[in-house]
Amino acid sequence: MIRLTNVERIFQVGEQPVHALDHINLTVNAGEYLSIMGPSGSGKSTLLNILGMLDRPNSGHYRLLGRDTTELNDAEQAALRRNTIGFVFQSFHLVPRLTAAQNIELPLVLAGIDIEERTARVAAILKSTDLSTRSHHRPDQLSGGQRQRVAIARATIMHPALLLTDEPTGNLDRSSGNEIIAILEQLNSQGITLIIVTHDQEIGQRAQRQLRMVDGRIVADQARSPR
Amino acid sequence: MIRLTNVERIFQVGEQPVHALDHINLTVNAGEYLSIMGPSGSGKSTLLNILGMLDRPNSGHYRLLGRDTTELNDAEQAALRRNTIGFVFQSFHLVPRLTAAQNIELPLVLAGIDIEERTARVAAILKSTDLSTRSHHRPDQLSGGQRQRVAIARATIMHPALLLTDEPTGNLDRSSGNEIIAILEQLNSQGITLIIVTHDQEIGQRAQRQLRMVDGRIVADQARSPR
Ligand SMILES: Nc1ncnc2c1ncn2[C@@H]1O[C@H](COP(=O)(O)OP(=O)(O)OP(=O)(O)O)[C@@H](O)[C@H]1O
Ligand SMILES: Nc1ncnc2c1ncn2[C@@H]1O[C@H](COP(=O)(O)OP(=O)(O)OP(=O)(O)O)[C@@H](O)[C@H]1O
Ligand SMILES: [Mg+2]
Ligand SMILES: [Mg+2]
Repeated sequence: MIRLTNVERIFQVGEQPVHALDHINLTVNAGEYLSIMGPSGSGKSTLLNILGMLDRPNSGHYRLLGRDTTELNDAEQAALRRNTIGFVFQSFHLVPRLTAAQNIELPLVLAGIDIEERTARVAAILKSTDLSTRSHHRPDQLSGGQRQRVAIARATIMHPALLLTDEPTGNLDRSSGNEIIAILEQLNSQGITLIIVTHDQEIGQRAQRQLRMVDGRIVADQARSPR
Repeated sequence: MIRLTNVERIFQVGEQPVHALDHINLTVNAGEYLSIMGPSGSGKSTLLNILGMLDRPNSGHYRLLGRDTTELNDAEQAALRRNTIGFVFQSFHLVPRLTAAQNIELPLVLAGIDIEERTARVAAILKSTDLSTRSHHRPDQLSGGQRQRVAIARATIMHPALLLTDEPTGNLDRSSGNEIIAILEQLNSQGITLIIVTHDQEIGQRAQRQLRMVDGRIVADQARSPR
């Protein structure tokens, strides 16, 4: 499903190069459930952005579902991303002028799904993320945790083959956080490949496979301890 | 230092009123160290915004350092806020075009402090928040946790009498989070009144006094269990 080979990502700030990703090699099979943990600034979001085709490596290759993404043009990348990947951003990136329901509906609109089906699916996901009473609110009329749940609903409503989530419970209390993780794990049990970047040890340790990053490298890659 | 009397905050969305704060009564003495916890959407950020004079109650009163804030005009409120309060926002609100160092320096510039002293103080706080190598980066060139630390540095650099922090460790790993809390507790030991809104039980339970909110009300107000 995913194969990163010798991936490097270097940012230039003035004269200083920042090695955000340093020779990353990673294979992920379809249906796996991974967590990625590590200190602030270790490269977790950068890695997720490359996996989500929101950024390109400076060198190395990224094969997604067997295709070398570096050989696709922008339009092909956009199509692959839209059809395959759901992304929950660390800072949400909701559309400010749309309501919660409209933000969540957006991927369905882009996929050409008819209004009856869209309405039903949005209503169902508003219910499962406990947002039904906030569907008409715009992002600036929502709490931090409510915005986070809108971002999660939007990313999951199309049941994408690959779900990339960056700190999906960072603004949630333990109980709402567990509800969200339950939703994500349910999708994984249906075959969706799930990657969770998190600072929360309790959440990270639920994953079948747990990666640790430090200074742009993967320094550990372990199976979950037996329950 | 702080006295909230019968404070209500009602948002109107279409025809639906949202009772974000419901008859809040709260007294906080100078130098206290409080945590505020509670489910997503329970009113924590709204309460903090009122305390920070970023929002006004619909009814009730807020006395800060003996002055009724509802009787101050906008200019007086802005002056009181600038001189008294440091605020760490749940979504950071950094200035996009300024570097990390310039963002942190901003309160010192507004206070008319000379450039030599500003440079020294910014350098010291960059060191204590582990941001020295990122001082020239703009917010979009920083990781989520690095932005959070810039927001904390900016809020604390003036040693304000009242420090209001909304989820200050939400984007940080356990170890960076503990470093930040150590900085905040050190300021409190010097007399600064400290209020931390958090979803993290481990962090919330360090406070001398722990409030719990549900549906816009304070439902618990307890002293820390003996260590
Ligand atoms: N656009 C950019 N330009 C320059 N440097 C960048 C840029 N984006 C990220 N960086 C740097 O690359 C490093 C990795 O950033 P990244 O956002 O991947 O970290 P992270 O592991 O997600 O951290 P956090 O846990 O704080 O969210 C950081 O040190 C950051 O300062
Ligand atoms: N500008 C607004 N207009 C309408 N409703 C709002 C507005 N701001 C907040 N709300 C609503 O008021 C309630 C309290 O919001 P608040 O941001 O204080 O919650 P919170 O406790 O900080 O939540 P979280 O833990 O998710 O950050 C929420 O239900 C939210 O939807
Ligand atoms: Mg990150
Ligand atoms: Mg909040």
